[in-house]
Order: sequence, then structure tokens, then C-alpha cells
Amino acid sequence: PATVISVANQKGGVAKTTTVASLGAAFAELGKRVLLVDLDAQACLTFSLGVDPDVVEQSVNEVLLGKASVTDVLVECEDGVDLVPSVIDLASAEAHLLPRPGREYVLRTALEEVRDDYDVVLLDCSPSLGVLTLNALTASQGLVIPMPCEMLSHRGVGQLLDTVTDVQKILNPDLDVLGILPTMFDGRSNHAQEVLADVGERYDLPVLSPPIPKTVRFAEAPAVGRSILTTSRSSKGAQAYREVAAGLLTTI
Amino acid sequence: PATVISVANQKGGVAKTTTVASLGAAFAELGKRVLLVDLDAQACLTFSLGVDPDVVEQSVNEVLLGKASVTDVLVECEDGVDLVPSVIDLASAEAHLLPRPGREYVLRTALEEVRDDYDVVLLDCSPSLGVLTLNALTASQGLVIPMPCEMLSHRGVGQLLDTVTDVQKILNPDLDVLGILPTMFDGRSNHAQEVLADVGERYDLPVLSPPIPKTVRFAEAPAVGRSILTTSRSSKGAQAYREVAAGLLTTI
Ligand SMILES: Nc1ncnc2c1ncn2[C@@H]1O[C@H](COP(=O)(O)OP(=O)(O)OP(=O)(O)O)[C@@H](O)[C@H]1O
Ligand SMILES: Nc1ncnc2c1ncn2[C@@H]1O[C@H](COP(=O)(O)OP(=O)(O)OP(=O)(O)O)[C@@H](O)[C@H]1O
Ligand SMILES: [Mg+2]
Ligand SMILES: [Mg+2]
Repeated sequence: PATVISVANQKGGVAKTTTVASLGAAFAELGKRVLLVDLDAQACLTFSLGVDPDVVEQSVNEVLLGKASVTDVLVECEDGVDLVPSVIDLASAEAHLLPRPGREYVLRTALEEVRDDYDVVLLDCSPSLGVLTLNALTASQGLVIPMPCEMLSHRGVGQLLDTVTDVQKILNPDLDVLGILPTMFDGRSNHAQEVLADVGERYDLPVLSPPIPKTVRFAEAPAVGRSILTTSRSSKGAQAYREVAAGLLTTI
Repeated sequence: PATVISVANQKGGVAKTTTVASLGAAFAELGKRVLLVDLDAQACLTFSLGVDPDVVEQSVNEVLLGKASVTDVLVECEDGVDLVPSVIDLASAEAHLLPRPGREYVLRTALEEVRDDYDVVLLDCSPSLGVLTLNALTASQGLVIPMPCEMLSHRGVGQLLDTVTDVQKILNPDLDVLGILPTMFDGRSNHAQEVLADVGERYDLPVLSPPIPKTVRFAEAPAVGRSILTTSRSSKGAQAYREVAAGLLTTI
């Protein structure tokens, strides 16, 4: 069955969505069957893959409320991946799930039915440690933590790892932190080099390589609804995600 | 009494915290009495102003739970502003406030007691439209929406404005959108120019000027616990925030 990987960091704007879209496309290029799940009411992943969230009829919202299955809602995308889209109403699903017993297992149960149809499932989390991110961590075998090499983005990693420990103890002992993925890396800046050198030691975690370089090509890709692997095939950013994907395939 | 301004955008990493720290320091330089409130459990604003969230005993958490007043918890900072700090436990205050009637007015009531002691109060919001951000919008006369000139950051503005309309109708008719503040602006990129030209029209909102330039100086400032107005006094980034602050003083 598929390996399910969460891409999470409650700090905002660290390239979670960009990482899910880019790694997904890279795994598809390597011939893997890939499912991406958008767990953010912003629906940035949905938008980035060329799907208009305003015209989506059934989404991850219905899956989490038990009104539809993953197979009912999934959409085939041009990057060679399938997507479970999100919509703005997802915020209400979170409030709906809150009081229910076993609320953290809803996504894991919903994904069980399709795990044999895919090789890799990637989950794009919102910038929070709420019940939707808990669902993602409970459903996953692996976790990738995107982190820009900037001081402010550093702060939340400790808190995220505390949450991961809780999840491993109570909800999902199989969850394994695959590593920190340095994103938006500007090799010329001393500050970035210092943070990068510090982060692997401080958290005693693998640092995935290569770091993803900072380039404006990333901001342009969502405007055309494709990942950077298609819009700037041979750019440093696309290459870096290809290498990270190939590296992950040796460990998952 | 002070003008209370929320700095909000549920998209992550758009420079909400950087804007609150930098505008706050700029207003203080202009001789204004300034209070900053950190409403994010990440406590990035608290950290950026040189206060260690791990040693804070009373924070905005106690204020929202009614266990302490703003005066009890505020901290004087080196940038010439006072701060109501945040801590990681703030996430629990949100769950605690959820079921209570009138839960959106808690911050507004708490700030009433100090509004005569300040000229400007700035509220740093987390990347969400949850109950803490609703508290901020209900307590405010103005709203500034930081927005990088990138496609993905564009998407949430419509949803934020829908929330603002609800707040104006039901909770706070005085709330006025002061404008969109373009952040992380890279003047050399066509993509950024196109998004900037589009955003004022699409949302029929004022666009604050000048846009804040993208510079690595911003990422370095939090490491020393001061705003860019102190760490890189004459940089383009510091200058831009000074101009934006002076411009806002003519409208608030
Ligand atoms: N390596 C990179 N270099 C430059 N820009 C990047 C890079 N990766 C992502 N970006 C841009 O940075 C912005 C934030 O990225 P993204 O939306 O993927 O982050 P996120 O963590 O998913 O944000 P959120 O917390 O709101 O979900 C986007 O405009 C994206 O295009
Ligand atoms: N004009 C700028 N140029 C370059 N980098 C910037 C600029 N403004 C902010 N940054 C950097 O971008 C990152 C995100 O900024 P910041 O943390 O202020 O965003 P935020 O919207 O508060 O994020 P969150 O959604 O997590 O609260 C930080 O590392 C900050 O130093
Ligand atoms: Mg995202
Ligand atoms: Mg912030």
C-alpha cells in the first residue's frame, strides 16, 4: 500500500503547499502513482494544480464529514497526480469534528480504501496544529517539515515536534519524522547558512538535501496551475525537488 | 483614546508580524505611545522584540481568560513600544473561548482600560480566521492587510474581506479597511508588478505605499530581538515602513 507523508509546519508561508505540489510532480515523473490531499481551507494546493476551488462540488470537506469517499471527490491533474481538493467551507468541518470521539482518525480511515491504488500520498497541512493537522499526522507514516533558513521560521519546530511525540504515543506509533527540508534557501546569505548549520543539530533530525533554492520561478507557477517541474523544467528549483524526491524514495 | 489597528491575513508568511514590529517602531520614532499585542501562539512578535516567550509568566492568554488585565502583563521593549506578549498556551485560550457567549468581545473589553494611555495599538494576528482573529477585528477601528505580490498570497484576500463584512454588520460597524500593504516586493519581477497592478482594482481597496521591498535584512532582525528600524536603520525596508507609518497617521 501507499506511503502516506504529511508536509506540516504551523509557521505560515514556509512552502508547505509548494513542497507538496513539487514533490508530487517529481514522484509522478519517476513513475509513481501519486495522490495529493489539500487540508487547508485556503485551498492553495487545489488552486496551484489548476483546479478552481469555487467550482468544486465535493471536496475533502465531504470526505471528513463522512458524506463522500475519497474516490468520489478526487480529480486528475495535468501534473500526473490525483488530487483531493479543498474548499473554503473546510473551516466548518474542523468545528464539526471537534467534539466527536475518535475525531483524529477520520482521515486515516478515509484513506484506507485507496492506499492500494497509489504508491505515495502527500498531505498539505494548514499553518496550525488544529484537528485537521492532527488527522494528517495520525494518517501518516512520514513527516516532512519545510523550513526556510530564517530565524522566525525556526521557532515553531520545537512545538511541532512536541505534538509529533504526543501523536506517536497516543494516536500513531508508526509516524516517523523523515526530516527538515530547507526551503527558500539563499546560499549567498550568511544568516541562512548559519540557521541551516544549526537546525540539524538543535533538533537532532535528518536534514533533507539539497536545500531548495529561493527563486521567483516558484511564485509564478501557481498562476498557470502547474508545478515548477512543468513551468520551469530545468530550473534549479525544479531540479532540487527532483533530487529530494529521489532521495525520499530510498527511505520510504 | 488610541486607534486600534489589526494586521491580519489568514495566508501564512505574508509579513504580518514583521509589519506590526516595524510599524510599531516607526510610530514610536514619530513620538507616538504604542502598544503591540501578540495574538499568535507562535509568539513570533514576542520573540522578534527580544522577549523570550518561554520565561513569560503572564501573557495575552491570562488577559483573554479574564485572569489578568493588560496592565498586569505588558512588557516595555527596547524599540520604544509596550508589548502584550504571547505564549504557546494561547492555543488553549482559543478552545476555551469558543463556547462562551460574546466570545468575540473579550479583547475589545480588555483593551478599553488602556486605550487612553496610548496613541496607537497594533494587533498581530495568526494565520487563521478563528476566534482570536475575530476578537482582533472586533476590537479594531482599522485593518491593514499585508500581502506579498505573489499569486498564492492573493487567494485569501476575498475570504478575509467576506469576514470583515460580517464583522462590520454584526460585531463592529466602526471597522474600516485602511488598505492592502504590498510586502516582500521585488521590483525587478514582472510577476510582482502585475499582481500589484491587479490587486487594488480587483478588491476596490486602497493600496498603501510605498510597497515594502524584499530584503534579507528583515530575516536577520528577529535574531537580535529588535525591529529593522534599529538593526538596519537606513535600509530601504526600514525607510519604507517609516513612510507607511507617516502616511497612516494622516488617515487614522
Ligand atoms: N523556494 C522558494 N523560493 C521562492 N519562493 C518560494 C519558494 N517556495 C515557495 N515560495 C513562494 O512563497 C510563498 C509561500 O509558499 P507556500 O504558499 O507554498 O507556503 P505555505 O507554507 O504552504 O503557506 P501557508 O502557511 O499559508 O499554507 C508562495 O508565494 C510561494 O510561491
Ligand atoms: N519585506 C521582506 N523582505 C524579505 N523578507 C521578509 C520581508 N518581510 C518579512 N520577511 C521575512 O519573511 C518571513 C515571514 O514573515 P512574518 O513571520 O512576519 O510573516 P507572518 O505573516 O507574520 O507569518 P505567520 O503567518 O506565520 O504569522 C520572516 O522570516 C520575515 O523575516
Ligand atoms: Mg499552504
Ligand atoms: Mg506572524
